[in-house]
Amino acid sequence: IIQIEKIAREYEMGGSKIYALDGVNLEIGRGEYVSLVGPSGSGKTTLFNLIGGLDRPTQGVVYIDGVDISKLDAYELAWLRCRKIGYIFQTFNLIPVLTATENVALPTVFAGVPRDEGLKKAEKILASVGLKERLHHKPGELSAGQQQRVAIARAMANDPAIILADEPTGNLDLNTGMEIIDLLHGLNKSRGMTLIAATHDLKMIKASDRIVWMRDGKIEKIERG
Amino acid sequence: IIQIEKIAREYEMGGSKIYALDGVNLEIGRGEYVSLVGPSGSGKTTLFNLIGGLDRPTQGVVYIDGVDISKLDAYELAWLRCRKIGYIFQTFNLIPVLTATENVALPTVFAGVPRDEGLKKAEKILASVGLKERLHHKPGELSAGQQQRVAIARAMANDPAIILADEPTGNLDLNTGMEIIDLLHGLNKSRGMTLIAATHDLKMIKASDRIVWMRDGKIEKIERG
Ligand SMILES: Nc1ncnc2c1ncn2[C@@H]1O[C@H](COP(=O)(O)OP(=O)(O)OP(=O)(O)O)[C@@H](O)[C@H]1O
Ligand SMILES: Nc1ncnc2c1ncn2[C@@H]1O[C@H](COP(=O)(O)OP(=O)(O)OP(=O)(O)O)[C@@H](O)[C@H]1O
Ligand SMILES: [Mg+2]
Ligand SMILES: [Mg+2]
Repeated sequence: IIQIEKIAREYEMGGSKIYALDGVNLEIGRGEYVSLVGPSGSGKTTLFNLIGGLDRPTQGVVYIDGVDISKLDAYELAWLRCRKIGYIFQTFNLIPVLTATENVALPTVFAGVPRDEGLKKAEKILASVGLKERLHHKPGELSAGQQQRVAIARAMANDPAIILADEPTGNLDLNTGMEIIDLLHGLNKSRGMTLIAATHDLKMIKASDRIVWMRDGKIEKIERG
Repeated sequence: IIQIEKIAREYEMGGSKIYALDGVNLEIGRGEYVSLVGPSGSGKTTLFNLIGGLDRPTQGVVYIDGVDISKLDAYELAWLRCRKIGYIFQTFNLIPVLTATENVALPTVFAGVPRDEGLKKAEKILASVGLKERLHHKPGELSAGQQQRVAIARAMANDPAIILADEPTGNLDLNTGMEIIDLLHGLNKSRGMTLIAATHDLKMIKASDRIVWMRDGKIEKIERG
């Protein structure tokens, strides 16, 4: 479902070049659960931003379902980012003035789902991540791990074919982290949702089908999970 | 050095009360390394904000060096927050328009250290957290784990007597996390700096002198490390 060919992402900083990604080739099959593991700064978030169409590579091509995503028009790109892909940001990126429920329901608004139906679905997903008692809290009225779970719930709102999860358990205790891993793994197994997770969490790595090890913007090795 | 007596922190949410902390008593000795462990939402960050004088309790008293911090005037409180305590925020709270070096040097400006000396010290601390190649990057030009390490470096800038570390390894891979734990533990052992760390990271918990287990705003039990 996803093919990455010779991807590079350079940054120019005051005369010197930084290669956040430097010649990455990767293929991910439909319904696979892949872990992306590597040191801080090795290029995981950068790769996610390219797969999710939130950033453009300096070189190389990203194909989703055989289509080069740099060739999509604004409408098709929006559809990709809103309907096909669910994105769990490493820094949550919740909207501060909206409640947890409104944050989770937002993607459904863009997908044309009626408001009440979207809010009801949002409440159901928030209950499934353990936040039934925090539906009307704004992000500033939530702990970091609770905000992270709202971000996880939001990614599931449109039943996407692919979820890009960037460090989804970083702020969670072991038990809550395990619940989230079971939830995401369950969607992968029951609905055939493709799950790509950047993580340092051994529990998540163990549950995956394949592990892609990254270092300094390159893929070091790929293992069976 | 820190005494917490019958602390509570309530929030009023549309008619119902939420107890982020509900009757917490705790004493932490000078030079101790204490881990604060508990599920997401159990009150760790709230307790840090009260100890660090960034928030006021609804009930109870926080004493630092025998002084009730709610009785401090604005000048004494600023001295406490800037010189005595180093704060590693769970969400980093770096200043986006400043470089990594300027962010780390900022507390030294408030402490009256000459500018060049502060910047030089900041570069030294940034090198000690593995960011020698990222001194002039702004937060937006850094990975999340790199931003977290800038936040850790900033907390060390004024050689504080106490460091409050809120999930300092959440975004770091195992090796980088280990380096940070060794660094903080080293300051604790060599300089007698008091270290209080909220964490879900087993490596950090194991290195500590005592473990305070929290749940639903209360202390559940306290163990020797
Ligand atoms: N401004 C607020 N209004 C209402 N409730 C709040 C507010 N801030 C925090 N809370 C609630 O207080 C509880 C404690 O929050 P706190 O941030 O201290 O938890 P935590 O232990 O740090 O969690 P985490 O491990 O997820 O960071 C949470 O349930 C949270 O929803
Ligand atoms: N805008 C930018 N300008 C310059 N360098 C950048 C920029 N954004 C990212 N980088 C660099 O690119 C590298 C890869 O960053 P990326 O965020 O992808 O790492 P990561 O693997 O997600 O790390 P972490 O585990 O800490 O989240 C880092 O070394 C970072 O400093
Ligand atoms: Mg990242
Ligand atoms: Mg917290």
